[in-house]
Amino acid sequence: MADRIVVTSQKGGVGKTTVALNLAPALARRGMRTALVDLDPQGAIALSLAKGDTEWRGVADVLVQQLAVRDVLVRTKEPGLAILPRGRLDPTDVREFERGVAEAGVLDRVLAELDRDFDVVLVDTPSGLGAIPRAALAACGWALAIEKAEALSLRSISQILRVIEHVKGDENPGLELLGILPTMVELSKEFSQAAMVTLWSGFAGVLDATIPRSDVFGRASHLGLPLAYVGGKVPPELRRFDALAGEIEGLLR
Amino acid sequence: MADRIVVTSQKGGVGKTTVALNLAPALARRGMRTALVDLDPQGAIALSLAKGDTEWRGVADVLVQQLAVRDVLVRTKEPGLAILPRGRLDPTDVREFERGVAEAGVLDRVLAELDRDFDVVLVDTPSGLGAIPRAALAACGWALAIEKAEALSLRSISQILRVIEHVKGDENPGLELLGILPTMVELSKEFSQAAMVTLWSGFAGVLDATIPRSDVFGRASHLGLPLAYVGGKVPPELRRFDALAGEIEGLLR
Ligand SMILES: Nc1ncnc2c1ncn2[C@@H]1O[C@H](COP(=O)(O)OP(=O)(O)OP(=O)(O)O)[C@@H](O)[C@H]1O
Ligand SMILES: Nc1ncnc2c1ncn2[C@@H]1O[C@H](COP(=O)(O)OP(=O)(O)OP(=O)(O)O)[C@@H](O)[C@H]1O
Ligand SMILES: [Mg+2]
Ligand SMILES: [Mg+2]
Repeated sequence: MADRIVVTSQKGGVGKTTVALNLAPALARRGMRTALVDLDPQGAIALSLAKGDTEWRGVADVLVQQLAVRDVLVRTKEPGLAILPRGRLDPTDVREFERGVAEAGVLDRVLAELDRDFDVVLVDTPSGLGAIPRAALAACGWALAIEKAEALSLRSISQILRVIEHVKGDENPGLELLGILPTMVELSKEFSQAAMVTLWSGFAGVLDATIPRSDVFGRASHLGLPLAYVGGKVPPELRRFDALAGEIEGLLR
Repeated sequence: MADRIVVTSQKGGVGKTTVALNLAPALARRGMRTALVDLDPQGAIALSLAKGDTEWRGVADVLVQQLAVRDVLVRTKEPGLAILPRGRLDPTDVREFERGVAEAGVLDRVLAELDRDFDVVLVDTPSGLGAIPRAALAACGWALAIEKAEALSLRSISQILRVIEHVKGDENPGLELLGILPTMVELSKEFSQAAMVTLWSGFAGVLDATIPRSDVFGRASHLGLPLAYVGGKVPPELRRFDALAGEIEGLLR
């Protein structure tokens, strides 16, 4: 069975999709066959790759038309990396999509179709602790909590950690916190330093890897590419995702 | 009846709470009796003010214990500004909170309790187009769409605009787009300039006011204060919220 990792945060805009999009190819580069799954109704994985909102079929099509996952899986330029996009979803139907993903057993069946061909399944989710994040935590073995290194994001971290413990005790005894990944870190700024000190001194599971704030992410999303494909000189931030992939591979064993 | 404004975005972390927290006192300073309501299950208004997660009663207590809104309304230092917080909510109960807020007629009854004493009700919401944002759009007359000035956020703007039109046509004919507010604008950076050009050339309703990216927001949230109370020299960003409040007052008339 593949290792299933939920990329999660209560707070919005902390870098979940950016981490998922750049960690997936880094895991594939280490030889782990990786599937990147988008459960966010906004379809941010496809949007990050500058695909049209209805260009790729995906999870929504599997749920609505009973398609097989392999019929909608998107192969990428990176050997060993495939994407299961959100798929075709009218934004007025988000509540139905939430109900579909959250229905008992559905997500487990969808992800199980990836078990044979992949070693790791990385699942991007919408922010918050609503129906979809809860369904993902119930169906996966690992939770990667993303925390922006600033005060407001840190104030809600105990909420997500409490829910992970609750789901582990109540629904999915196999769920473990893979780690807390600090993002948008600005060690030259006092408020960011203070946030890091709070993380390091107050919480277990803070990863060694951190992702710094950098304009390269805005440029990459403007170009619709993961960092590895932005071209030109390799951005130093790419090494951060390689280090993160290495740390995660060690934790999964 | 008070003007009810939903602060909304499909994308997470674009500045909804920061705008709500700083626009509310700016509207009050213009003499509009203003109530700031927090419908986000993470309770970000209270967290931004560095209140403990269970310190303030609020919407959750009104729903669960049938308390009156005036019993939990928090008066602030700013004359004419009151806060209706999220209230006491266990993070494992977010889905029940969503169902409670989204139940037909509930939100309208809660907000109606503010009509007598307030001119404007400003409603902060979680990101996305799920149960709570949809309930808020159905119960309010105005939608203020927050858009971070960068590519990824702009790619999902058509989703929120489509839903506003749908709700107006289907559930709440009184709903109007108050405007699109660009946030975290960095006019010295090419990707941000490109985003602004896309907004100005492609969408109706883009406000004149913009909110620049600035470290003062990280510092303010670290201190747990709206900008107006950070102390010392008045930050220039404060004028942006005064200008925004002026523009909105003109649009409401
Ligand atoms: N390390 C970083 N430095 C600078 N900008 C970043 C960084 N990581 C992400 N960003 C930018 O911040 C924004 C938010 O990132 P992203 O969309 O990945 O967050 P998210 O948690 O997935 O958001 P959502 O709540 O909408 O799902 C994007 O514009 C992205 O380009
Ligand atoms: N103009 C700005 N410049 C710099 N940082 C900002 C600005 N506006 C907001 N921020 C910071 O960005 C982060 C996200 O802002 P905020 O929490 O207001 O967004 P949101 O849309 O309410 O997020 P959520 O999706 O979690 O509800 C916060 O850390 C805030 O301090
Ligand atoms: Mg995302
Ligand atoms: Mg918010």
